[in-house]
Amino acid sequence: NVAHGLAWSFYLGYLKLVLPELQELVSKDYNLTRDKLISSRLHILLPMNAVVTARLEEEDHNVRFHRNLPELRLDRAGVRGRVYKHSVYKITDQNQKEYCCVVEYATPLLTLYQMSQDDTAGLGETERRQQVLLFYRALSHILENSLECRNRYCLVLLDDKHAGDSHYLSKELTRC
Amino acid sequence: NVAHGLAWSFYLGYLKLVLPELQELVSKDYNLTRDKLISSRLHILLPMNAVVTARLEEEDHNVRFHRNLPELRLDRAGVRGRVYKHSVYKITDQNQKEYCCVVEYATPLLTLYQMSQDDTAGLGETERRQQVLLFYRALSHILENSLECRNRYCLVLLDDKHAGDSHYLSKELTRC
Ligand SMILES: Nc1nc(=O)c2ncn([C@@H]3O[C@@H]4COP(=O)(O)O[C@H]5[C@@H](O)[C@H](n6cnc7c(N)ncnc76)O[C@@H]5COP(=O)(O)O[C@@H]3[C@@H]4O)c2[nH]1
Repeated sequence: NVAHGLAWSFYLGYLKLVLPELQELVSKDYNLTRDKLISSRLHILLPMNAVVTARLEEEDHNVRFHRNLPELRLDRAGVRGRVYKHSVYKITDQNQKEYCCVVEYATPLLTLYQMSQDDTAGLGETERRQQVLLFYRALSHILENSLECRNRYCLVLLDDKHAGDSHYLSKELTRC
Repeated sequence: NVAHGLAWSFYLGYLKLVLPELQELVSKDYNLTRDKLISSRLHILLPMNAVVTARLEEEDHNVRFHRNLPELRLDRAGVRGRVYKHSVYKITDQNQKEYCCVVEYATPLLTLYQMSQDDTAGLGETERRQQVLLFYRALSHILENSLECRNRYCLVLLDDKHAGDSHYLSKELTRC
């Protein structure tokens, strides 16, 4: 069950480390830039079709990279000062109002997508969709029970029925 | 099968990206420091007991952090300029001779270890050991068939029968 392992890996190797520090990084960033975020939660994008782009602008022109938060450095598994950082995006809503928030895709979904493209990985497209849902459920469950992560994240499930709407992403984000 | 997913994730989300760039990072580093590495391969440590330390010195005093290679920055899943980097360690062998090489633990084993410590993750200690072996086999297989990674890595399986030997790690590394 690939999704189960990826959800735990995402939590233990990333969210459990970075979410407790997020509030402090956001405050440090506010002191530097005086730029207020509508929310200090990490918005985690989960596209049902596992299509993960490198830059959010590729999905919706109303979502534009603004700047990165201060970096977090940790000694991990032999790598000295491994860097963890998040990007702040400026979202323009339907009324042309602008918001800033911390958002990124759940990178493990990129693994699921690439596995489905490799003949030797043993994951077809139908199974991939099931795995995305299992990942979402497993991750929600883990995070709900995590004291370190409570109230510090927002899972944004993106269904692909809205593929035609070029502003679907900004609409979903301004709903958070 | 957790190990299968973690092996693909480690390959698709990390090794496939960094190994092709490693030679260039090592050459760039040589131009800056005139410090020659015995090998430009990434030495990946796979402890059978999944015990992964933050710093290699904790395992063996004959393995000491030397410096980091130049950083690699990539736009990934919404994070602008995500940083990937490797640490160079100085290894002292049994004859007091010194070597430099690029080495780190296979991060997914840390996930396996932490999962076995969590009651809700559904992975016991016996099963964890099996998963480490499955991870090693799956990863070897994937890497052998990868054009991007061929000859750019060295998998170092560390069995725990040598737990009493405080220089086991340096001995294994100087064998590569
Ligand atoms: N040694 C090492 N150095 C790295 O820079 C690195 N980056 C990834 N990995 C390992 O490769 C595999 C694939 O990574 P992916 O990004 O898809 O998942 C990652 C990703 O979804 C998230 N994550 C970890 N670090 C970051 C980060 N810096 N920024 C964003 N997301 C991150 O949490 C998952 C688990 O991370 P790790 O448990 O550290 O091990 C990963 C994983 O086994 C690394 N391993």
